[in-house]
Amino acid sequence: LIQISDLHKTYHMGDVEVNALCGVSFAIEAGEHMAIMGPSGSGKSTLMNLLGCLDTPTSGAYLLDGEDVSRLDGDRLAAVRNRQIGFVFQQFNLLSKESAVQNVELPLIYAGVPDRRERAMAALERVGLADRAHHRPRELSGGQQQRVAIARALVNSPSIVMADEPTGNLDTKTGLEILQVFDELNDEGITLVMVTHDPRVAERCKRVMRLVDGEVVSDVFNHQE
Amino acid sequence: LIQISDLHKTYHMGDVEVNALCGVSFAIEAGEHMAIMGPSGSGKSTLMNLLGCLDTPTSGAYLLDGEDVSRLDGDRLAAVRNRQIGFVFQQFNLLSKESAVQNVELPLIYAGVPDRRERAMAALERVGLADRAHHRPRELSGGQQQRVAIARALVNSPSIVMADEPTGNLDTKTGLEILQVFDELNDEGITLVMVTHDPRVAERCKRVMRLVDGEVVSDVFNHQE
Ligand SMILES: Nc1ncnc2c1ncn2[C@@H]1O[C@H](COP(=O)(O)OP(=O)(O)OP(=O)(O)O)[C@@H](O)[C@H]1O
Ligand SMILES: Nc1ncnc2c1ncn2[C@@H]1O[C@H](COP(=O)(O)OP(=O)(O)OP(=O)(O)O)[C@@H](O)[C@H]1O
Ligand SMILES: [Mg+2]
Ligand SMILES: [Mg+2]
Repeated sequence: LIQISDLHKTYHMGDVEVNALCGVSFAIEAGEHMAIMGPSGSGKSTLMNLLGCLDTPTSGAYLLDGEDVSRLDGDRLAAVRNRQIGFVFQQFNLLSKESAVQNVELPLIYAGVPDRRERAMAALERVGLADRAHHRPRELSGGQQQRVAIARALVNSPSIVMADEPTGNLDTKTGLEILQVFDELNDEGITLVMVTHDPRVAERCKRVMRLVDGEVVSDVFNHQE
Repeated sequence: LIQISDLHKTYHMGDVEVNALCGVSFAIEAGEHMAIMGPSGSGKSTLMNLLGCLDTPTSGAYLLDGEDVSRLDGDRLAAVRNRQIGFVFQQFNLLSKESAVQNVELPLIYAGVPDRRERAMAALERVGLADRAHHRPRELSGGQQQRVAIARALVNSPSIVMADEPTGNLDTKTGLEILQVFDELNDEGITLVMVTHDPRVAERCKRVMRLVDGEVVSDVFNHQE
């Protein structure tokens, strides 16, 4: 489903170059449940932004479902992204002027799907926030905003969900409820890629890849069951 | 140092009322090291915003160093806050157009302190980010932004540091390095109040208070040493 080959990402700030990814290669099969871990600043969000088709690499190839997406322009990239991928941002990226349910409806508007209000409310219900549907982001707690961002990523039943630190702002009990939702999605066949710092999240994933300074240092398949 | 009595905070959204804090009372002595825990949405950030003099309660009293700050207006509140409190926000609240070191210099500008650049660079050094001083927030990873927010809270040597989830975006090793910095501050006599979801953070605090639905359900002093 996903094939990454020798991916590089270099950020340019004036005359300074930051090599955030230095030649990353791996493949992900449909239906996998994978965690990406590593120190702060090691390149996890940079990799997720490339995997989620939110950015293009400096060099290297990315085949998504057999299609080379590494050289697509903005519009084509957005079309691929909206069709197949649900993305949960590390900083949530909710629209501050819209309510929670309006934020969750957004992918359905892009996709031209009917019954948007019912589907968005069902997604909010699933993350435990039906009673906060009409709050705007600044009228929600940090963990509630994070759960709205998760509901928005799920609402259009994508084939792949990519979540960048989805439990960072959640207490243990709420975090476990959200991980339960992710497990159910994976049981339904949805491919899950999750960046996490939390060992309790990683232990539920069947595969854990570690990044250090923009390189893959380990990639372990967990054959416990 | 801090005395809170029957604090209430109600948010009004149109005709909906959200009772975020429902009568919270406790005291904190100078030099304490306290964690505040509780489920997502239980009122922790609301309480921290009141303790940090960023907001005023709907009712109840808050004595800070013997002075009643619960009824101060915006300017007086800001003056108290800048003089005594270093605050680390859950969402960092960095200025997006300024570099990391410029963000850390901000409290020193308010306080009229000289040698701002050297002091700000020393604070960034202490959180391990001297090599990212000229990056703006969007040129930093999530955990790096969090550490800039921590450096900004420390730079003016406040007598109290309040941190809302300071390790949520940090990997275990970087998180421990930051907790080490907090422990050193506490050894120097600085009062620490920290909201956290991470049990590993709470176990280093000598006192753990738990909130559920806007009320204090437990307040345990840890007399292990
Ligand atoms: N400006 C606001 N208007 C209306 N409701 C609000 C506002 N800010 C917070 N709330 C509500 O008040 C409750 C407490 O919010 P608060 O941010 O204090 O929670 P929290 O304990 O910090 O949660 P988290 O761990 O998720 O950050 C939440 O249910 C939230 O929806
Ligand atoms: N737009 C940018 N311009 C310059 N440097 C950047 C930019 N975005 C990220 N970086 C740098 O690239 C490196 C990798 O950043 P990235 O956000 O991928 O890290 P991360 O592994 O997600 O970290 P965290 O766990 O703290 O979120 C960091 O050192 C960061 O400072
Ligand atoms: Mg990141
Ligand atoms: Mg909070």
